[in-house]
Amino acid sequence: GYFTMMVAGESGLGKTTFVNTLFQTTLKHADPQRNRFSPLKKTVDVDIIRAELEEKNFTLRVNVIDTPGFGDNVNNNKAWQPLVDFIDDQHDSYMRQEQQPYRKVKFDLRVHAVLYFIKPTGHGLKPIDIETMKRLSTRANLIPIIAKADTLTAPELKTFKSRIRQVIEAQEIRIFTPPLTNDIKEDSTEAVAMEHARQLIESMPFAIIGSENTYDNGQGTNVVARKYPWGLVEVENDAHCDFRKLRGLLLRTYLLDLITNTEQLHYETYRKLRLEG
Amino acid sequence: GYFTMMVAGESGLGKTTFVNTLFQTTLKHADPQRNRFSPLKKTVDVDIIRAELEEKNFTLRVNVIDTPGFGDNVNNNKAWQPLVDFIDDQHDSYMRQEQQPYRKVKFDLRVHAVLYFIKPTGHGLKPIDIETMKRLSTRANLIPIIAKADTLTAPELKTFKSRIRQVIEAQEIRIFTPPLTNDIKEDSTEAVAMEHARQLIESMPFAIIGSENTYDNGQGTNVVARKYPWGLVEVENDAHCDFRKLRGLLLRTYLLDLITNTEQLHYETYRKLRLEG
Ligand SMILES: Nc1nc2c(ncn2[C@@H]2O[C@H](COP(=O)(O)OP(=O)(O)O)[C@@H](O)[C@H]2O)c(=O)[nH]1
Ligand SMILES: Nc1nc2c(ncn2[C@@H]2O[C@H](COP(=O)(O)OP(=O)(O)O)[C@@H](O)[C@H]2O)c(=O)[nH]1
Repeated sequence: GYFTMMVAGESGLGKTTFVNTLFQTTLKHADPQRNRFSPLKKTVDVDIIRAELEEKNFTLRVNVIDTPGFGDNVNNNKAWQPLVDFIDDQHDSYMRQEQQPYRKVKFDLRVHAVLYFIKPTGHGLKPIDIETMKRLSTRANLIPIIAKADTLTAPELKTFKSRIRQVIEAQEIRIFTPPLTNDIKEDSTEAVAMEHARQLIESMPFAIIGSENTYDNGQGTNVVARKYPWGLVEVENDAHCDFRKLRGLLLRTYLLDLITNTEQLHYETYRKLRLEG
Repeated sequence: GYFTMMVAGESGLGKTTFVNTLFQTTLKHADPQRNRFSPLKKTVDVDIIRAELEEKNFTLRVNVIDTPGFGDNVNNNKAWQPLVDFIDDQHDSYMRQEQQPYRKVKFDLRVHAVLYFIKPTGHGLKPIDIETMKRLSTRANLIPIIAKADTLTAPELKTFKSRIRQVIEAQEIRIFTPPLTNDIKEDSTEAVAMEHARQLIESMPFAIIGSENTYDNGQGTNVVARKYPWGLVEVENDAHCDFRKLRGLLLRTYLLDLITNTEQLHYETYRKLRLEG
């Protein structure tokens, strides 16, 4: 099957670049297929990008749902509606296919993770962010992202992360957190996993920087980076941003948790709501 | 009298920091007075900051009108209304004071320059930017600013500036440009002034970076800068941004043009419209 992620947020926050960076740093052969299409009813304007990524020894098939135009209008009332409709539509489509004779599901675009890109203002969350994240969080695994994190100095980023966390907590927005208590045994591999999960949780929301370019880092190595007159911002440098943490979470360490959570928690919640009327 | 400028744009674009940077790099003694007040009717929520700046040998008294909350809502229909009302109110107040016996004007907060801060998305202008700039441009000297320009690499900035200029031209938004044809004589001082004006026009919209902090630039000099893990962004470095160009334009070279243009063009336009009904 495929791993399906949605990138959501205002235009100009580097969502497309992030997706390309993810593929570029992971894609080993095939060119990603980029298509704009609405597989079901045309209520939703989304771009769906399919790609095959090499993660260590296996091929990961990935769908990325891009959401152009979100939050760009003067009046953004219900700007979240197309995103929410898309997510619900996929659960709906899966449900219908399951209900067919022989229960043969041919088409599964259920969203396993929603990356919500937050403007790096340095202040706090805007009303549209809160409203949108609330509605996304009840339907899919929500992972808030600080976009264009190279806009923030280290102390600004620290403050901004803690402010966002405060609002998320106060507004009771559920975000995806690496499960800390799966089959904890008393051996060291589990302790390492726990420590890794704890570090990920401490870094949230992840500060993301993306780039489609590589440069010599001054020591003869080519690195994925943004080149400024005052310095080189390295995407895969943990001292510069959390790109590697997020990539690992999404495509490796918690890939199965994201899928299982979607099929078991979010899909079942949707099915119940639909069957109850 | 005072020089009055307004800073307009979404929150989190560094407007307050810019004002502090302007004062910090120019203020020689007194602490700026910061007050929130509505001198006339309470239709408008603005902050008015008064300061005395030392520009070479004279003291420049400056008012800065800050516009908190602009564009922050989910629905930003008519978000420009308070800004537009404020500007009109000042012309109105001046008109009424002029009409008093003895024509004694005690209070003049007419806005000599509006700095409109544009989000550095790298894409183009959003509808709210276009709508707001259109309405500001017919009432006051409009100077569009690219906010937080350290978000953009050199090639991105070049593209972004040219895209903004295209939209400004296509939408016929009048922006303040240094007059090129005042008393042109055939001597070299005028040629130098022409060249300076031409360079300013070529840099527009000005790419601005602000900071309330200073750091050692590695060569023993303290500079106003933003300190990132990957380098030091210097506010007063023309290779990093256009802060010095804008500061010179506003507080020195075109200060009188901005004031005269406001009193002669914008005020007279307002008076005519009011007297015609
Ligand atoms: N400062 C900064 N700019 C970025 C980053 N990622 C992308 N950009 C730039 O932001 C602009 C918009 O990026 P894009 O990916 O098209 O944003 P989208 O509209 O959200 O898909 C482009 O000029 C990118 O080069 C980043 O991490 N930091
Ligand atoms: N990247 C960047 N950040 C800035 C700049 N100027 C200010 N900031 C930061 O942006 C945040 C918001 O700045 P502020 O001046 O309060 O913005 P305002 O809401 O428009 O008044 C603060 O964390 C500032 O330190 C700048 O030029 N570049």
